Amino acid sequence: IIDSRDIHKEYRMGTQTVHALRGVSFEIKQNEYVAIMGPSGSGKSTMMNIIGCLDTPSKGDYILNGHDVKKLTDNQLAEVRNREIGFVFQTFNLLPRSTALANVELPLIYSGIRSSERRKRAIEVLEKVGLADRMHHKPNELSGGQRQRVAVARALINNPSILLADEPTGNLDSKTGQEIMELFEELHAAGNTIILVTHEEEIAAHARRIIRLRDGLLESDTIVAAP
Amino acid sequence: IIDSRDIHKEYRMGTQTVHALRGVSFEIKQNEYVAIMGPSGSGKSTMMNIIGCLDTPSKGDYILNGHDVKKLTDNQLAEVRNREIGFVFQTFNLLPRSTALANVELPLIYSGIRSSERRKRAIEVLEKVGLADRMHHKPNELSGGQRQRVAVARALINNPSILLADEPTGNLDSKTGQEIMELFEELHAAGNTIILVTHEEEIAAHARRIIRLRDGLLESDTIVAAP
Ligand SMILES: Nc1ncnc2c1ncn2[C@@H]1O[C@H](COP(=O)(O)OP(=O)(O)OP(=O)(O)O)[C@@H](O)[C@H]1O
Ligand SMILES: Nc1ncnc2c1ncn2[C@@H]1O[C@H](COP(=O)(O)OP(=O)(O)OP(=O)(O)O)[C@@H](O)[C@H]1O
Ligand SMILES: [Mg+2]
Ligand SMILES: [Mg+2]
Repeated sequence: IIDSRDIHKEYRMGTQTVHALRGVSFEIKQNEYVAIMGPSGSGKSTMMNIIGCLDTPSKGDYILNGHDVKKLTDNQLAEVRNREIGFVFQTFNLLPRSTALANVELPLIYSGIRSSERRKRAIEVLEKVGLADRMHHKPNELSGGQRQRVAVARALINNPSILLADEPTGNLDSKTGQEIMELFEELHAAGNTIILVTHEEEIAAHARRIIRLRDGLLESDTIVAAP
Repeated sequence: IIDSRDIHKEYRMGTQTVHALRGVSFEIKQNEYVAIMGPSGSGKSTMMNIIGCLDTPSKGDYILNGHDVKKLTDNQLAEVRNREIGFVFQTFNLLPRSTALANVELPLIYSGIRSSERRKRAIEVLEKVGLADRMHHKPNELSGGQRQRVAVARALINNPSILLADEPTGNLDSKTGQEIMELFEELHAAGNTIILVTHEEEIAAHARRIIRLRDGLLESDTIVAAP
């Protein structure tokens, strides 16, 4: 369902060009569980933004569910993003003036779900990430790991068919991190696809396949035996 | 040099009160290397903000270098912070419109160092964290781990006598994380004090003492044998 063909991404900075991705190709099928790893600055978040249709490649093709994203209109791209993809950003990207509850409800507003149903589902998923007692806190009234969990709850509320999680446990102690991984496992067991960026080996161990990037290139792509 | 006596911190939220710290006491002497650990939301960052004089306790006393911080004026507090303390924030807190170089130079502006000397020292410390080739990038032109390393460089540039690092390696792969820990070890070997919040056991293993918080209370305070 995800077919990345010779993806390049460049950033022009004055006279310099940063080659964040230098030709990366891989396919990910429905219901795979893939970890993307690699050193800091190797291009993981850049790749995730392209997979999640939040950015376009400088060169190369990205085919999502059979559609070449270059040929989709902005409306169609937004539709795919809101219906199919759940995104946990490395920087959380929460609305600073909204409560945890309002932040988690946001994807359902795009799906046209009515407000009592939205609130009910947002409370459920906040309970799942252990933040029922922090529902009315704004992001700056939460700890770092609590903000991260609100970002995870927001990504899960729409039961996405593709979950893109960029370092979802970086700010969590191991017990809380494992609880988040159990939620991902539930989504995976229901037939959905999980793509996870992490630098923690024990988090990557949940995946069945590890793609390693280095300096904007694919260094290795390994199927891992089930534990 | 750090004497925290029955520190409480409360946040009033409408009718609710959040007890982030419920009476925490410990002493840290010159040149100790302490890790503060505990579950997400247990009060680690709140404690670090009080130790770093960025916040005041609701109750209890905080004595820094023999001074009760309650009795210091705002100017005196700012003086202590700028001269003695290096802070790596969990949220990095970089100036979004300034380059990596300008962000790292910032503490030296407060110290009245002239600009050619500031630039030279900022380049040196950016080289130490492996970002010499990203000096002119703004924070949104850097990867998550690169932003974290700029925050580390900014905290080290003033050779602080107390380094407060809140989850300094959360976004770094293990090799880059180890490089940062080597820089901390250098600062420690030069006689300075290191206080580090982390949830990663292999990072905490660099410390000689581990303070564990849970639900705003001190759960344990253990001296660790040297490896
Ligand atoms: N401004 C605030 N208003 C209300 N509650 C707050 C505020 N800041 C923090 N809290 C609450 O205080 C508690 C402690 O927060 P703190 O940031 O110290 O936790 P932490 O141990 O650093 O967690 P993490 O490991 O997730 O970063 C949390 O439950 C949080 O929700
Ligand atoms: N807007 C931008 N302008 C210029 N360079 C950029 C920009 N965004 C990213 N880069 C550069 O592209 C490279 C890849 O960045 P990316 O965020 O994908 O790395 P990453 O693998 O996610 O790293 P980390 O593990 O530190 O989060 C980095 O060297 C970074 O400096
Ligand atoms: Mg990244
Ligand atoms: Mg914290």
